[in-house]
Amino acid sequence: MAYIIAIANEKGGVAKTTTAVSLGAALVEAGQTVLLVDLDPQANLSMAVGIEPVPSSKSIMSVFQDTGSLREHQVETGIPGLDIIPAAFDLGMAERFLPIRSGYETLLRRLLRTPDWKHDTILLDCPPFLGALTTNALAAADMLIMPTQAEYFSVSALRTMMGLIRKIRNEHNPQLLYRLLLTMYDRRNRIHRTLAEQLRATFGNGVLETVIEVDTRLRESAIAGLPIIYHSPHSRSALQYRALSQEILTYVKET
Amino acid sequence: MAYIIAIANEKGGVAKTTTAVSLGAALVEAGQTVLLVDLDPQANLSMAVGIEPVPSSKSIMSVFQDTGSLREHQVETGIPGLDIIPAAFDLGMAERFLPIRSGYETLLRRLLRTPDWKHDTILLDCPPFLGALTTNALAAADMLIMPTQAEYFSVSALRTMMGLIRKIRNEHNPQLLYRLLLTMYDRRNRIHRTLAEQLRATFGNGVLETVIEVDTRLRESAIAGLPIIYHSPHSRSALQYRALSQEILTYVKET
Ligand SMILES: Nc1ncnc2c1ncn2[C@@H]1O[C@H](COP(=O)(O)OP(=O)(O)OP(=O)(O)O)[C@@H](O)[C@H]1O
Ligand SMILES: Nc1ncnc2c1ncn2[C@@H]1O[C@H](COP(=O)(O)OP(=O)(O)OP(=O)(O)O)[C@@H](O)[C@H]1O
Ligand SMILES: [Mg+2]
Ligand SMILES: [Mg+2]
Repeated sequence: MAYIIAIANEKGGVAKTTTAVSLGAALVEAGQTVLLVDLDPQANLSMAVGIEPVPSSKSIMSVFQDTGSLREHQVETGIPGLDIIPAAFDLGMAERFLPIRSGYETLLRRLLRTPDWKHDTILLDCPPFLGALTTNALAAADMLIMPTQAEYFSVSALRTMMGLIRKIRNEHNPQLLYRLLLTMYDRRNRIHRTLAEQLRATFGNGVLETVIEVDTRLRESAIAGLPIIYHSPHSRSALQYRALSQEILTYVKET
Repeated sequence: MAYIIAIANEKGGVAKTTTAVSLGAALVEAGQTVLLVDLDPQANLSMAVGIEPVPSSKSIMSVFQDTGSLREHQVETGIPGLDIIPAAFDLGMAERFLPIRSGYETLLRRLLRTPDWKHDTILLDCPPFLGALTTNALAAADMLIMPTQAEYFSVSALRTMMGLIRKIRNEHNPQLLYRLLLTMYDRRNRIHRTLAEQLRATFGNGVLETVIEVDTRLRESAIAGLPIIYHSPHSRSALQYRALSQEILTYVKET
């Protein structure tokens, strides 16, 4: 069975997508096979690997409406070992019609937790909204990674995220493990240092060791539609996302 | 009638909330009375003026369910001339139940476009999701300000935003005017300079003259729960948001 990682945070712009694509590629480089799933109507994860969003009939939307199978919507990214299920143009509509179905929260869990997926790891990129798509991702996941900026609004979003984790553990996924990932960190910034210390004091080993610092190379790699380890292999962020993949592999291997 | 400005963008973390609170305070300093409306379940705008989110019965949620009036949920911020309608804890639920009502898109427009509001300007802060709340804000607004980072994912979000603007103009609000606001701009960054030039070439005077540059004082003011012009009155971002308020007043005065 694949190890499933959801990457989610209600706070916008904290590097959810950047983490999904960068970690995915770094895990492939470490010898894993990885499936990316783009659950965000913005389709940024699809763009990050140079793929356009797809029509509804060729997407997860058709699977939600029981007219297709998830496996047939898997697409190659051009990087061997890294596949993707791209976002659909109208993925936002799922927020409205999914909740009408009873048991909608575990739709993705039932689709992904089957032995037919040959990938070692599945990464789910979520939108900055705690609706049906993010709920599905948390109900399906073995681990939730919450990218977090060491800034006030981002840190305050954690309270809501912890509430959602409790609810998902109670109702659908008791084993869900969470970890915070500090992103876009600027070690020269006093607020970043202070809030990072507070997070480590509050969450202990709930905060991943690896910290991703600010690196403009990540902006360049997004434009190029290439993961950072291929676009700028020796950049600081490429090294840090490689370190993150090693840290995550210690969890994957435990299962 | 108050002049209504929606601040929206599907892209997360582009400074929608920071713009709402900073522009609101700067307009008050320029002699206007301003009502802020927090339409984001994250309740960041409420926090930015030091106010906790409110229970559903004391919020816009009760108005959406026809059991209250918007005026009674208005709260003072402690800054004379600046009032707020705070976010409710369960504002996210509105994304699910609002669309069930026919004509739900113009609920806010009908509530705000009445002569009883004594404020000169009303600012609507939106969540990073193009659902019922953002649709309501665009249908109600005289002007839409789209904070935009000069980065790839943020610029690509504009295509979707333009599609939504066309739809809202056709169906609910033909007069809706839009303007892009460059935020978190770093003039030393080559990508920022290049993408900013491309935006001005594509959108012409659809891009506001004022540019808000990166300024860590804005992070500090968020922690203090004070708008930037009160927290750091002589900072670069305070000056830039004052310049923005002057630019916006040229539109307000035209109506
Ligand atoms: N470490 C970093 N250094 C510099 N820029 C970064 C870094 N990580 C991400 N970025 C940039 O910051 C912006 C926000 O990142 P990203 O879009 O991945 O966040 P997100 O959480 O997925 O946003 P959304 O909430 O809209 O889905 C992007 O323009 C991205 O290129
Ligand atoms: N000009 C700036 N310079 C530095 N930091 C900034 C600037 N503007 C905003 N910020 C910081 O960037 C982060 C994102 O800003 P903000 O939360 O206002 O964006 P948003 O678009 O409202 O996000 P969301 O999509 O989650 O609603 C915040 O931590 C804020 O303090
Ligand atoms: Mg994203
Ligand atoms: Mg906001």
